[in-house]
Amino acid sequence: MGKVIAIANQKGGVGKTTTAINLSSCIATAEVKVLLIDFDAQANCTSGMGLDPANLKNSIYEVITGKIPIKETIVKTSIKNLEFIPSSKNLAGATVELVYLEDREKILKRKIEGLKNKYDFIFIDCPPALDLLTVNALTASDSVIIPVQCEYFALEGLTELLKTIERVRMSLNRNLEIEGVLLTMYDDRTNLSQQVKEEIKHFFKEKTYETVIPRNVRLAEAPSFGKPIILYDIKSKGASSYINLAREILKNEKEK
Amino acid sequence: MGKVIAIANQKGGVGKTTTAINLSSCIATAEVKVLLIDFDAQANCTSGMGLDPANLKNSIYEVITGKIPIKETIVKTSIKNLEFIPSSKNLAGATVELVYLEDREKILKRKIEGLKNKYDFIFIDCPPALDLLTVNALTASDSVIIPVQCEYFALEGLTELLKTIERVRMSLNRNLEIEGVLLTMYDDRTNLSQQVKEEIKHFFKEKTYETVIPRNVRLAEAPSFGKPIILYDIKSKGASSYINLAREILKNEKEK
Ligand SMILES: Nc1ncnc2c1ncn2[C@@H]1O[C@H](COP(=O)(O)OP(=O)(O)OP(=O)(O)O)[C@@H](O)[C@H]1O
Ligand SMILES: Nc1ncnc2c1ncn2[C@@H]1O[C@H](COP(=O)(O)OP(=O)(O)OP(=O)(O)O)[C@@H](O)[C@H]1O
Ligand SMILES: [Mg+2]
Ligand SMILES: [Mg+2]
Repeated sequence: MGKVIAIANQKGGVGKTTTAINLSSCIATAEVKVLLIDFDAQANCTSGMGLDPANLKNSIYEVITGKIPIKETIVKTSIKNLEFIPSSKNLAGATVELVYLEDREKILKRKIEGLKNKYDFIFIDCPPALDLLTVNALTASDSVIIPVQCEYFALEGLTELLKTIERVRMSLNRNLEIEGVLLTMYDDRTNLSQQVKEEIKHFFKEKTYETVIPRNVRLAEAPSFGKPIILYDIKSKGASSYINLAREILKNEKEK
Repeated sequence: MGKVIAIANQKGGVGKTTTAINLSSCIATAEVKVLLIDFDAQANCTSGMGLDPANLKNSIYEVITGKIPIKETIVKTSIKNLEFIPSSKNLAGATVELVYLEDREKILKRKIEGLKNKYDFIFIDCPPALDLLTVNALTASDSVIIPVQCEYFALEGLTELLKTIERVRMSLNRNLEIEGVLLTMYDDRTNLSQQVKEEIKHFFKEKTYETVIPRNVRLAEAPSFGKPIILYDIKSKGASSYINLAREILKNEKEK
């Protein structure tokens, strides 16, 4: 059914990559075909999936600069129904390289069009910026998942993100919706986490996922082994929370 | 003595802004004149200092696009010897606006030249990117403090950051040095924090600050009140760690 979902938030370190890797792996274990695209020049998603970004010649950068067809960049992963397109640090130059192309916001959309009938879900991990790359991801997507770290600066950044989503909806992608808002790194011992959670629920109401991702060191350890959490430590709270999130999203999908 | 120090790391959420606000405030309490510049379009430093970025017309953006002189943007703060130049979200457009100017990497350097005799330290908070803004900050600086969150992705990003520092040193700023590497959000209950600390000490040796900033929720709460930690909760571990860091840096400065 080819649903494209961007995982976006311009605030740094809120759990975009951790969500991209772990949500896509959990959804793939539900016998659903998933593609994960690393769209950040820092390529954390790529190393978190066990690849070495330094030595990659077939990445999403070569695709959006027209050097190779997208199909040549897709790799299998250690999870049966999950395939992956890596990034490379060269992507950092793309914002400047592409800024004069006509329809420069629609490049990614055009490139993934031909893949949508091959996958049930395509997830896109975005960089901490509201730049041309993130706008490409939002233009290419049916919806966006917004991870929000349970702290003040992450809350504050939402205004700009929502304005950007609105602008993309107005002029580039009429169908763009918010898939959901995901509270991450929730620390149930602090009032701050509780306050941010209440503020998010108050503003986003039912768009706020029931599932809240707790702070769990296993989630921070897994990428150093190049593994999603379900292969690194399936018994951890980190694993069960992303499994629950996958269930919640698949259930939302059925009910539509 | 006008020492300019950039606080940089392209990895998101590693504590650049928290360090910028709190280190500059602690240094200012040592009867030393300090200027803090917010150089990130997300303007977390600006709101963490109690200002509202949405309503600012005199920001560093207007300075680097030549609209107003830098002296018109400097504001006093609740800390006696600390002055501040705010950012605004318009800075997001600067990377594209300035990309065709000659000496585009040296704009910030030229703009702050006239301020160096007015302050002992000038700190620059950088965005989570190795883009034209961060390169401007590195070109304008005598040295750079690198906050490193005690987790895998932050460690991995150091290679690219060090290459960028080297490139700036080679072609734009021969004097650029690493002031120090600061371990942040250290969680002494986890092996991961300990492993990252050992790796950093092994690689950076004496450039690694003795002071390690622990994970302390007070540091995350303070910005929601627009206050540096020493005005929000001076008894907290967050406050004492940044006070110790300020002492360490001032002592290093005396010994040079
Ligand atoms: N629930 C969690 N518990 C503990 N650590 C976490 C959790 N989620 C993410 N982390 C860790 O926090 C750091 C930031 O997470 P992550 O890199 O996923 O955020 P990001 O939004 O992708 O960052 P960036 O903006 O730099 O792309 C990483 O070191 C990650 O391993
Ligand atoms: N030592 C600490 N203990 C607890 N929370 C912290 C600590 N340092 C920073 N934080 C919180 O962690 C989050 C990330 O920190 P901060 O915004 O300073 O990082 P940053 O590197 O400036 O991020 P960005 O890349 O988005 O600019 C913030 O919510 C901040 O309040
Ligand atoms: Mg990321
Ligand atoms: Mg910051």
